[in-house]
Amino acid sequence: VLEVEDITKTYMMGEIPVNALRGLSFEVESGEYIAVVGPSGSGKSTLLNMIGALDRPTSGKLMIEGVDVSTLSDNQLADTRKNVGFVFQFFNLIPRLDARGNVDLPLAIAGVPRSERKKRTEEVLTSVGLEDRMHHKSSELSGGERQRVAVARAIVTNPAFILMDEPTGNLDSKTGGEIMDLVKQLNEKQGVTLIVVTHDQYIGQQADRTLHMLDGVIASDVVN
Amino acid sequence: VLEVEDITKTYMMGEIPVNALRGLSFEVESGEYIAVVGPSGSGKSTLLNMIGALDRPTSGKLMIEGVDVSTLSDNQLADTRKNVGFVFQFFNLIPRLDARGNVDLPLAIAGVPRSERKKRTEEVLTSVGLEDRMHHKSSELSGGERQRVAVARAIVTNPAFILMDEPTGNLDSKTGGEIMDLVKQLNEKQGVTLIVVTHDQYIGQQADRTLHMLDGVIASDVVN
Ligand SMILES: Nc1ncnc2c1ncn2[C@@H]1O[C@H](COP(=O)(O)OP(=O)(O)OP(=O)(O)O)[C@@H](O)[C@H]1O
Ligand SMILES: Nc1ncnc2c1ncn2[C@@H]1O[C@H](COP(=O)(O)OP(=O)(O)OP(=O)(O)O)[C@@H](O)[C@H]1O
Ligand SMILES: [Mg+2]
Ligand SMILES: [Mg+2]
Repeated sequence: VLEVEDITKTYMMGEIPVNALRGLSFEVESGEYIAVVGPSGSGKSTLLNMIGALDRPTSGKLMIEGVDVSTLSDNQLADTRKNVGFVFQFFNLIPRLDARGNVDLPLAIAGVPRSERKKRTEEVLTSVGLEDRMHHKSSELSGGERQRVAVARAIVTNPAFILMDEPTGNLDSKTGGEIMDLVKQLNEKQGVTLIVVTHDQYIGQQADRTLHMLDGVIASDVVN
Repeated sequence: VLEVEDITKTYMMGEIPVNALRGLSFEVESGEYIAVVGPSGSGKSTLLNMIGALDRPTSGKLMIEGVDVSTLSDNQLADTRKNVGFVFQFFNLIPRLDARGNVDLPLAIAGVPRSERKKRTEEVLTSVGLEDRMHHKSSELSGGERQRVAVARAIVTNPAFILMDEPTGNLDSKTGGEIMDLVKQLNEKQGVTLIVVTHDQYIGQQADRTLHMLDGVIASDVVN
């Protein structure tokens, strides 16, 4: 489902290059559950943004379902993103919508009928423990509650491919464990392909395989 | 240095009350290092905002250095905040300033001369591992790098009292351990009073005492 060939990413700060990714190659099969770990600043979010078609590599090839993303136009790239659930490191919730509105939005964009959307949104928000916080806006939610809205939003459309950037950083170990058990079920029962960036050992153990990043390269790629 | 007597905090969502703090009482001596732990949504950030004079309790007494904060005007409250270092759960960095500008700001407000500010800012950013990221703005930093800028900004003025809301959520365990060892040194060597909200077991072990919060109350207050 994913083939990464020698990709690099260089950010330009004026004249100074920052080499966030220095040549990465790996493949992901459909239904795999991969953890991506590594020190702060090692390039994990940059890599996930490439895979999620949110940004383009500076060089190298990235094939999603056999299509080379560097050949796609911006519109086609946006289309590719619709089939991928994405949890951002800082959630990127829409401030003027409440929890329910944020989770409802991807269903509305996909053209799901209103009554079905209401049922599905409440089901997913309940599955992440937020049944009593549906009408709270981001500013009326705790850090970990916002994070869980972001997880609910990523899974509500039943995507076949889900990317998560540190989904439990603001959660206590019990709540974080419950969220990741839910996500593990999606992988085991529905064959959802998962790539999760994490600093959490518990997630590392749940994954099939772990990519260790260090300074913009993959230091090791090990089956758990 | 801190006396909390039966404080409550109720947020109003239209007509519906949300009781985030339901009656908390405890005292903190100068030089203590306290960890505050508890499930997502249990009221930790709300409590820290009260102690940091960023918000007022709905009822109850909160005395900082013997002064009851509920008797203070907004200006006096702002003055109180100047002596307290605060790390926000989502950092609250100023987007148009780079890492150095964000750490320099509290020194500039305190009237420290420019040459001394430059030296001190570089020293503190180096102590959190960001010597090569001083000229990056927030949008040009990784999640954990932003978090470390927020920690550097809270300690740069050498405050006697530091409050941290989940300072390591976006850091790998090695980097997080280095940051908290640095903070522990401030407590042991300089007698800085520390209250740290955390989901990280390592911090829990470093503290002298742990307040366990549950549903807006203190479930237990134990010496480690
Ligand atoms: N827009 C940008 N301009 C310049 N440098 C950037 C930019 N975005 C990221 N970087 C740098 O690229 C490096 C990799 O960033 P990235 O966000 O991928 O790290 P990360 O592994 O996700 O770290 P963390 O665990 O702290 O979130 C960092 O050192 C960061 O400073
Ligand atoms: N402005 C607000 N309006 C209404 N409810 C709020 C508001 N701010 C917080 N809350 C609610 O108060 C409760 C406590 O929030 P708080 O941010 O203190 O939790 P927390 O313990 O810090 O959680 P986390 O570990 O997830 O950051 C939460 O359930 C939250 O939904
Ligand atoms: Mg990151
Ligand atoms: Mg909080």
